[in-house]
Amino acid sequence: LEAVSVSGVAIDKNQVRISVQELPDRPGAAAAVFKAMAEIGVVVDLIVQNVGRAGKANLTFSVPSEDAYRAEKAMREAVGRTGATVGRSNKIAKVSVVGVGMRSHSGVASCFFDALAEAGINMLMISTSEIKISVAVNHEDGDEATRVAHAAFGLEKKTRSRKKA
Amino acid sequence: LEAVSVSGVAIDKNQVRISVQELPDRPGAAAAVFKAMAEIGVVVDLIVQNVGRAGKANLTFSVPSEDAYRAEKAMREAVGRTGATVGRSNKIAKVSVVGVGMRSHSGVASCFFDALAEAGINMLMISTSEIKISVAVNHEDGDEATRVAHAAFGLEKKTRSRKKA
Ligand SMILES: C[C@@H](O)[C@H](N)C(=O)O
Ligand SMILES: C[C@@H](O)[C@H](N)C(=O)O
Repeated sequence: LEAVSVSGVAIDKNQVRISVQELPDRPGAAAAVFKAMAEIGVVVDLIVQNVGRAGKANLTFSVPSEDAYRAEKAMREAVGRTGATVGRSNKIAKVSVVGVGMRSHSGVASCFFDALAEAGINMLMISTSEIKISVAVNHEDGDEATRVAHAAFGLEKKTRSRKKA
Repeated sequence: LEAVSVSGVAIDKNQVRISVQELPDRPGAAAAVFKAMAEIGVVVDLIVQNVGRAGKANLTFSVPSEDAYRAEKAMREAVGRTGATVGRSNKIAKVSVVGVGMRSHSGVASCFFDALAEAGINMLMISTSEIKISVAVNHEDGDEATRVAHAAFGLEKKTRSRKKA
């Protein structure tokens, strides 16, 4: 295994997740969702969609808590005619482990997810990029998730709390 | 809308996606998946999991094409007893638009997804980070998706093809 090279843990506790279920899995469906968000000027942070089944896919994204109400309302209008449903939005905490040269996510993921599992914290969503693994957990698990992530990677408190301006 | 600030488009055509369906949505389930990958030294690139339903969640990740067979085999062993199923792995192309200061994904997402929709390209998976929006498309759509993304953001050919060493 490559030496795990995580340099810090970041937490964002100001996000609400909005899930759109049973979106038609055809070109243009997701574009309509984000056009609606762009039109009302809502900043979208996390976007996660997994492979669909039987022609339908679920798409979840997160917005700042203060925009949740108007984002949910705009979503219901945007997808109304497609048959998709917009779930109730829920506050989440997004906890990310960051590290340059995380060439292989499997070692870091295994260590991070194990630490959350030991603490009994369930992951709601997972999303990765070259230098980061982000997970959404229930809002009330955010601080504990950050603490166990620090311990798992031997980091002293390097949390960057993202209070968006 | 903020000025859309995309600086480049990257494509990785050497990835295969492996989907684990009906994974128990409880702490430890995802950790077992990546422990299995870490133990056989397979480099995992994209990891996507959306919110589960009825206590089950679907988790998809991508590995280099040359590791697909042994990764799929290790996955079947790792999740066998949990009742989850491992789908057939499929070659994908991961196309990412990259730009610093993409404070709001909604404007970039709307533009990128619209361009794919116009070209009739279906998105299989979506994953984001602060500076990037990545989508998985069918392998044969990779080049066209890259071309339309360049055109949508007014970029000359800046593709960084990621032939992993
Ligand atoms: C579900 C959604 O992503 C659809 N596949 C699209 O391309 O818009
Ligand atoms: C589905 C999987 O992510 C599970 N929720 C876990 O925490 O491991």
